[in-house]
Amino acid sequence: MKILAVMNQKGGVGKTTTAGSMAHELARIGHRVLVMDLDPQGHLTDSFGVKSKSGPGTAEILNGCLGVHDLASQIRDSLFMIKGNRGLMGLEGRVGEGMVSYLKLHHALHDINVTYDYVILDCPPSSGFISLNALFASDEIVMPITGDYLALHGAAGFLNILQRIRQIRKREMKHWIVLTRFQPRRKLAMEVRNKIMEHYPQHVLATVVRENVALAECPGFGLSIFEYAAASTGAADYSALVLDYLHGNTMK
Amino acid sequence: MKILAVMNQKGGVGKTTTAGSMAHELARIGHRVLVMDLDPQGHLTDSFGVKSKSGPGTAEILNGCLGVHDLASQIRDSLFMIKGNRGLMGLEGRVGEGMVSYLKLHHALHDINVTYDYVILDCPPSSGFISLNALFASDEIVMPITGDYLALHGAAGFLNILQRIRQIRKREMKHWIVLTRFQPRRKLAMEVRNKIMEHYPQHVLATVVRENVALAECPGFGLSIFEYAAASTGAADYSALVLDYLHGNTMK
Ligand SMILES: Nc1ncnc2c1ncn2[C@@H]1O[C@H](COP(=O)(O)OP(=O)(O)OP(=O)(O)O)[C@@H](O)[C@H]1O
Ligand SMILES: Nc1ncnc2c1ncn2[C@@H]1O[C@H](COP(=O)(O)OP(=O)(O)OP(=O)(O)O)[C@@H](O)[C@H]1O
Ligand SMILES: [Mg+2]
Ligand SMILES: [Mg+2]
Repeated sequence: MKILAVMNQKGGVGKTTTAGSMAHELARIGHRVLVMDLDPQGHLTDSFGVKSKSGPGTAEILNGCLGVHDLASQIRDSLFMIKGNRGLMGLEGRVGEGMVSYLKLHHALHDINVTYDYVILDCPPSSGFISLNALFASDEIVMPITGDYLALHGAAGFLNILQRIRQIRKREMKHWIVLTRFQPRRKLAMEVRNKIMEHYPQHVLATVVRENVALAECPGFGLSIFEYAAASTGAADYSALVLDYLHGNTMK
Repeated sequence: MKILAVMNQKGGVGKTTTAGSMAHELARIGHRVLVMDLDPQGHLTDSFGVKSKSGPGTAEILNGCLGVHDLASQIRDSLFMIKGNRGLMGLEGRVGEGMVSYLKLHHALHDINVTYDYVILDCPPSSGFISLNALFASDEIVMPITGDYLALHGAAGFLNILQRIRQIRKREMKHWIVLTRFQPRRKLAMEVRNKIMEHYPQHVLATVVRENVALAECPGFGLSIFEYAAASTGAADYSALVLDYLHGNTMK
């Protein structure tokens, strides 16, 4: 089983879109996938058409009340979800209780080893209790970045946090960078891409996800990009991205 | 003096771009403006070319150590800034200490009444200690929204939080909605705009800020849109937006 956290402190870079699309594509090609919505906004839950955010969800996992098996429900063939719920809002603030509180998710996921091939975590745009739990629970990090100056500028800061967590955990955690909402005709986007390739060549997945309005429309219908517009560039890019991820194809 | 918080829990909707552009435009037309970077990423600080995020900044205001007069420094004609600094990262988590801790910013801004015409707060994409301080300190809220389903979907949730704060504070707080990164040729964007006008007609400022790559480029040079590309649609839209704000011109 591999636990993958999709995270970046910068807001609006395509974390939810990437988590949902990768999770569904991995399930479509036959893997058994659990996706967890850790964002208090619950946008991944909305994106799959799961209507209600009341009742137990990932907040109960993070505060240790319930286990994964109690809450995972099937949303598509071979794809299961634990929804984001209102309780997450209050949790964001629980920093400062020390290391034990950052390991809640790690322990919850520890004993479900045999059930899923992949667990994918959609994270909020912050660096509090929820994101720290995701960092301590995951094997790998996928970091979406848009072709903007501010998104690039924030990347180094985030990767520093990741390095510190690696040292504390004394274990290697691969990280992958995905260029999202990419507009190849924009000079700025190409500049950001070149900078990222220069600094992190062995981490940037080869496929670039292009800007495609279908990716912004599909959450409104509660459908993944593969269900909403299977012939779109969004669907093509995310399925190619998953193959790159599985084979470790980077820009190097 | 008016205190304006630019906030939205949804990430990447143009909070920093709107806070910086409105602040500079208000200063350019003659008002005395203080802008405060409350985002742990410190992107507003970067956007104005203020290089260093070490040393005291807004974190010291929020934890009550220093006053506004100690930290405000002039960055442009009639525009002053208190920079975001690393200490903000640890503060995000301080929820749960009760009402007193949410009033820190309110008290810090209370006794500077005569110095500035406007104080503009750039907020992080979350709803923790920092955002609550901004909600309790401000007179008005500006909420940027992009023409996407997820950004629209999050709006109602955020406005509920705002309504609760109004009740606690027993005072009226105007809120303005600004459509940002708008692409008029996108059907989805027009649908979102129509929905917003239907639900909040008297709150949506008349000017829509169009997608304009110069707005994504200028932070890389530490320049505001007016300095970087005065003839761009970004500069035109933000200066029209400020006039709408000053005169209360909504889509109604
Ligand atoms: N490749 C793309 N093309 C067009 N629109 C996209 C693309 N990827 C994401 N979007 C849209 O951009 C917006 C931001 O994406 P998303 O919500 O996935 O980002 P996020 O990083 O999860 O945001 P947050 O920081 O708020 O959690 C959404 O409205 C989404 O539908
Ligand atoms: N009208 C616009 N046209 C083109 N690009 C824009 C526009 N407004 C903002 N941007 C770019 O979009 C990205 C997101 O904007 P910004 O960082 O201001 O959003 P934010 O809401 O402050 O994000 P966060 O939630 O991370 O704080 C930035 O790279 C910015 O330069
Ligand atoms: Mg998200
Ligand atoms: Mg910002």
